[in-house]
Amino acid sequence: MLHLKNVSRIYRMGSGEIRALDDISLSIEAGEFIAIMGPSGSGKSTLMNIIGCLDRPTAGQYLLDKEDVGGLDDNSLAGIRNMEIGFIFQTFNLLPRLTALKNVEIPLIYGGYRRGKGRLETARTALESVGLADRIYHKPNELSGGQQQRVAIARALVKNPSILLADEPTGNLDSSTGEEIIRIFSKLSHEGKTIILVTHDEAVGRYARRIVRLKDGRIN
Amino acid sequence: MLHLKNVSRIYRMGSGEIRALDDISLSIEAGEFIAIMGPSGSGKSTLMNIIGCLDRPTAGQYLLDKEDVGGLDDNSLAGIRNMEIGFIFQTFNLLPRLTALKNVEIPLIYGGYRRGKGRLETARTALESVGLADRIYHKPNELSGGQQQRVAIARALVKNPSILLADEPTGNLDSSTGEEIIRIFSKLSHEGKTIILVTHDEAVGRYARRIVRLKDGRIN
Ligand SMILES: Nc1ncnc2c1ncn2[C@@H]1O[C@H](COP(=O)(O)OP(=O)(O)OP(=O)(O)O)[C@@H](O)[C@H]1O
Ligand SMILES: Nc1ncnc2c1ncn2[C@@H]1O[C@H](COP(=O)(O)OP(=O)(O)OP(=O)(O)O)[C@@H](O)[C@H]1O
Ligand SMILES: [Mg+2]
Ligand SMILES: [Mg+2]
Repeated sequence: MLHLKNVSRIYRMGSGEIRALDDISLSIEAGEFIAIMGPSGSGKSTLMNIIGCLDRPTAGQYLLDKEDVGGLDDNSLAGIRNMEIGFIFQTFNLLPRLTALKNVEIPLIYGGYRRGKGRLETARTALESVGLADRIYHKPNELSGGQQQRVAIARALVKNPSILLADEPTGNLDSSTGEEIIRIFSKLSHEGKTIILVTHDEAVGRYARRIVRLKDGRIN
Repeated sequence: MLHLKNVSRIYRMGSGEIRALDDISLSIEAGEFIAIMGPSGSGKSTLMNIIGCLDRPTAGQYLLDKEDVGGLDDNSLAGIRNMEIGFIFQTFNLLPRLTALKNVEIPLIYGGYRRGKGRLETARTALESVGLADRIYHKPNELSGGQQQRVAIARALVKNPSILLADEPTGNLDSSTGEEIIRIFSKLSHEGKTIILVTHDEAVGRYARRIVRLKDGRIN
């Protein structure tokens, strides 16, 4: 359902260029649980941003459900992201002036869910599922690093997206809390969701059906 | 050299209170290499902020080299931090508009090191030691997550501080890059520096001479 063909992402800097991704070809079926691994700086987040329609390739083609994403304008890209894709960012990207509950409610608001008890309940349930029931009114700076990470996870899950992109979702979590998160992902995978997970943790990578390893912007 | 006696850190919120630290007593000798571990939300970063003079206890006493830190004003606290303590934050806290090189140079500038080749060389060497020689002119948003983490590490090391506080310094690093960082810490420890390291990674914790485990704001 998801095809990258000869995708490159190049940054021009001063006199040189950085090939963050270099001629990547990758196909992912609907419902797969795939882990992307590799050294720091090898291109994992760059690949996730392209898959998640947050960035465009410099060269090559990205087909999502047979649609050539490179040909879409920014509004259509935003539309795809809001409908289909839940994204957990490596650096969380929470809105600092909003509570955890409000941060998680934001995708529902943008998704046109009607204001009211139902919307709040959906957001609260997502936060409960990641163990934050007693932190829902805290702002990000009133939360620990791993709690912020879990708010970002709840926000990505709240609309039950068909594709979940998770960029190092357990990096700030102890092993037991991390396992709870990966169990949530496994359950979603069994329900048919597509899960693409970047991790540095081999133990986490093992939950995936397939591991794609990057090195210097290329698939190893 | 570092004594916490019955230290608590309490946040008042609405109708209740959160005991982020609850009656902690802990002594750390000069030159120790100690790991602080525990579940997400158990109080590790709060403890680090108090040890690093970035926060004050709500109750109890913190003696640093026999000096009662609680009695000092903000300027004196800032003075201690700049002179003695290198701090690697869980969320990096880099200055977004400055290059990696400039970010690492900042403590030298504040420390009164004279402008010139020597100061730049010191900053560059710190970045080389964490494998970022070819990224020194990148700004934080032009760096991967693990590269940002390593800039934060270089910045903490650049003045060769006698106390290094590292809050989850390998959370965004693959195991091989993470080991390089921990080797740097071990080397500093052998040179007599005091290293206090928060980690979720048992493998990293094993490098320390002693592990202190927190749970719900208390030492286990
Ligand atoms: N400003 C604040 N107001 C209210 N509660 C806070 C505040 N800052 C932290 N807390 C709470 O204090 C507790 C301890 O936070 P701390 O950041 O020390 O945890 P931690 O052990 O570092 O967790 P992690 O492993 O997730 O980084 C958490 O439950 C957190 O929600
Ligand atoms: N805006 C940019 N300009 C220039 N170079 C960039 C930019 N963004 C990223 N890079 C470079 O692209 C490379 C890949 O970055 P990416 O964030 O994809 O790595 P990563 O595999 O996610 O690393 P980590 O495990 O450290 O998070 C890095 O070497 C980085 O320095
Ligand atoms: Mg990354
Ligand atoms: Mg923390």
